[in-house]
Amino acid sequence: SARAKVARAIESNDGVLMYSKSFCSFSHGAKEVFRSAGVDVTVHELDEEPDGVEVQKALFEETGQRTVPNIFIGKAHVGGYSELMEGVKDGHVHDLLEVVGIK
Amino acid sequence: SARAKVARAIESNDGVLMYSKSFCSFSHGAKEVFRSAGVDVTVHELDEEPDGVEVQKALFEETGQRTVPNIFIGKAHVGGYSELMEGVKDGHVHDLLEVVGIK
Ligand SMILES: N[C@@H](CCC(=O)N[C@@H](CS)C(=O)NCC(=O)O)C(=O)O
Ligand SMILES: N[C@@H](CCC(=O)N[C@@H](CS)C(=O)NCC(=O)O)C(=O)O
Ligand code: FES
Repeated sequence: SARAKVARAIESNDGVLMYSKSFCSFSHGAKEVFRSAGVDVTVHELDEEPDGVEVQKALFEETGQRTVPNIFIGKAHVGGYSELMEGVKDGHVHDLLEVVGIK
Repeated sequence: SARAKVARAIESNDGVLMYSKSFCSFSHGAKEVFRSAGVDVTVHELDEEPDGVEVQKALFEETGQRTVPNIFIGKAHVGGYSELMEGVKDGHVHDLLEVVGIK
């Protein structure tokens, strides 16, 4: 099921995991943050995956967040683009990246 | 045709006209710019209109821009969200709004 797949993806995530949509400027911005920091991201483009709708629903069940981008560092749920930018500014994202051995 | 409809909409536009998608944060941001300035906007949500795909193609033919939001002040093509923000900053949008009798 999509729910099991999402739970496994988060459980086994040892870096940055992002659920995204390929046409979405907020998702693009989030990818850009990590790219310019030289940090690799595992990206799932939900508009390009056959079960994208189910995965987006599973992410809502898992995190309470219905929107993309939906970002995880390790098992920690970061949130969307605004939370990412906030977390970059206040050092929280740096701390999370340290925990998974990045930065 | 969608092309004729778009051409007519721009031709008869005497205020702010925006082609948008209801789920899109960039479109939301563009609407917010005008809302907080107390400026009315005629919004077309392309994901909610039955011929939205055709209209988006017609807008590309009309303006060279494939993306949303797609913003007009009078007959002037402003562009997308980035162009709007740029134009607000440098006063260009204020000038356009003056021409149509807003602000
Ligand atoms: N404040 C959120 C906004 C997220 C948001 O509204 N995302 C939109 C796309 S930009 C969305 O997922 N809309 C519903 C959808 O595409 O299914 C963030 O910073 O990430
Ligand atoms: N730089 C442009 C970005 C516009 C853009 O990429 N828009 C996306 C949605 S955020 C889009 O239209 N993607 C194709 C589509 O939705 O059909 C702007 O500032 O408006
Ligand atoms: S779809 Fe436009 S910003 Fe996400």
